[in-house]
Amino acid sequence: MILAIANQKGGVGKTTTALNLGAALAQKGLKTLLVDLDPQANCTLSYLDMNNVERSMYDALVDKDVTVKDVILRTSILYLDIAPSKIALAKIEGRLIGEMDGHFRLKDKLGPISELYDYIIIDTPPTLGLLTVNALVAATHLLVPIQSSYYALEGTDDLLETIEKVKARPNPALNFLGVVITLYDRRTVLARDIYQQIRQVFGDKVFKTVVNKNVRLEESPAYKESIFTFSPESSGALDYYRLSEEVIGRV
Amino acid sequence: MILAIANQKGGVGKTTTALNLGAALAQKGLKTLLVDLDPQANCTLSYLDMNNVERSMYDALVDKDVTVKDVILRTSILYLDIAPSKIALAKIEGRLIGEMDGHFRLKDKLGPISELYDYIIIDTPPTLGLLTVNALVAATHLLVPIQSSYYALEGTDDLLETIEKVKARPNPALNFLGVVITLYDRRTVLARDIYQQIRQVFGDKVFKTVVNKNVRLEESPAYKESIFTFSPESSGALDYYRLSEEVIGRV
Ligand SMILES: Nc1ncnc2c1ncn2[C@@H]1O[C@H](COP(=O)(O)OP(=O)(O)OP(=O)(O)O)[C@@H](O)[C@H]1O
Ligand SMILES: Nc1ncnc2c1ncn2[C@@H]1O[C@H](COP(=O)(O)OP(=O)(O)OP(=O)(O)O)[C@@H](O)[C@H]1O
Ligand SMILES: [Mg+2]
Ligand SMILES: [Mg+2]
Repeated sequence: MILAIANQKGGVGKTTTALNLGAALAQKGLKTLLVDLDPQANCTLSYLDMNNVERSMYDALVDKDVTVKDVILRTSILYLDIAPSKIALAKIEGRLIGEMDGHFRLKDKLGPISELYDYIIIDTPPTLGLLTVNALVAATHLLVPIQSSYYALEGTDDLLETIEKVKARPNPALNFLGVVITLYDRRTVLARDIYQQIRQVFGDKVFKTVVNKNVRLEESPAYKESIFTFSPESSGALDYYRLSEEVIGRV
Repeated sequence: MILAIANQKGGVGKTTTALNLGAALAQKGLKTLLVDLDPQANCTLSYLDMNNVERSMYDALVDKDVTVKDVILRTSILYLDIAPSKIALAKIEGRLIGEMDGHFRLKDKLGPISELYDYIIIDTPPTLGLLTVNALVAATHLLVPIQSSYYALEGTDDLLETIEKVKARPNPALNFLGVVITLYDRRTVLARDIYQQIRQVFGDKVFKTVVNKNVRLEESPAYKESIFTFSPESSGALDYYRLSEEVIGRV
């Protein structure tokens, strides 16, 4: 399956979810590829040394002679590979915007390698532009992290509208897998109210697993490790393990 | 002074800083106006009941017969007013993009009321588009919140580039007041490393005051209160009080 992780709001846990959900699946022996579609390359720099990244998804998307397989690198985690980003990706709108197949470029390029992996997870930038649309058009499934905060539901209308446009024509088969609530603070009453608000809007689409605030999740990228090796006993590890079980269950 | 709070990354504490810095200044008896330039209206909904908001900054910016004074509302905090946002602001690029004075619209509209306030604080959306550029062109001073995280400095180049373009022609007088580090987690070694990295890039521009992670800052908007009435003994209140002293000192 090809799972896009999207939400145009910044800092809601897209990258943290891509990194650790990817690691959880790889740990189960499922061959997993992380595709970093964010020019900020947070996913990439969380597992790789950027000095070792030569060609990136930018080259794979704009150069017809470069395949995604050409840019894929191993991570230090068995069964987890990554198709890295580089800041050049920021220029891609200018390169693809006129083209008829601009929204299908990622889908076309992922075609040849989709059989090589059990799971392909796409991390997206905090925008609803060409890169995110490419992810939504290429994906079989979509996961939306929503931050547990007073402003949680601001902007979800725009995201849902984009999803509808993608389902209307370029990718009718897109399966909205669900919403995972992130950065949840169990100590507050506010968190419970927000949870209820999100449930009211998204009903059963809300995953049972909630990712609690856990500073270990923030620290592990600095060591280029997943939460599972960095702090296996933490709530972060438990939450992302549970999320991986729930994702597999829903697919 | 007109202080723009900007950083195109999402969730770094722009709104939290606008709300509480504004409240800190108002508490000192300084007449303060919050201008909410974010279509998501997080600043507005943190102090007002959205049902009471009729006209907004959208109307003030597109309608030549509507002044900013026409849309200003009191908050429950003495000396703190707000020029609210509404989702209509999201359409403003389409309305102003062709126009010669599109980047100067806020500056022109703030002109008549700038003498009515000691401080005007502009909250901006997480983009480098027309709204944020309007804020940078209208402002006398700029404050950049940077989240203490492993990815803290990703994207700062783009912001600095935009600031340079604004200083090159439309607003040469823009004073880059400084960088305030937000969402700082004292318990981690990582936070200290990130602090050093940010200091290396921004030197003395980094405020001495660091805003620590404090769940009270996240909760107070739900009660439409500033941190100073909601939780006056909290680290959030202390940090934003100190920041207000430092801002006044630098101006
Ligand atoms: N559950 C959590 N507990 C603690 N920190 C977290 C948690 N989830 C994410 N973070 C931290 O919050 C910040 C934002 O998370 P992340 O980068 O995953 O969000 P994002 O949606 O990918 O952001 P962007 O839109 O900028 O790409 C990061 O510093 C990350 O380490
Ligand atoms: N020091 C802090 N401690 C705890 N929570 C905080 C702190 N600062 C901000 N937050 C919370 O983090 C989230 C993001 O903060 P905020 O909305 O101020 O950022 P922003 O830069 O305005 O985001 P956006 O770009 O989406 O407008 C909010 O839920 C806010 O309450
Ligand atoms: Mg990210
Ligand atoms: Mg904001």
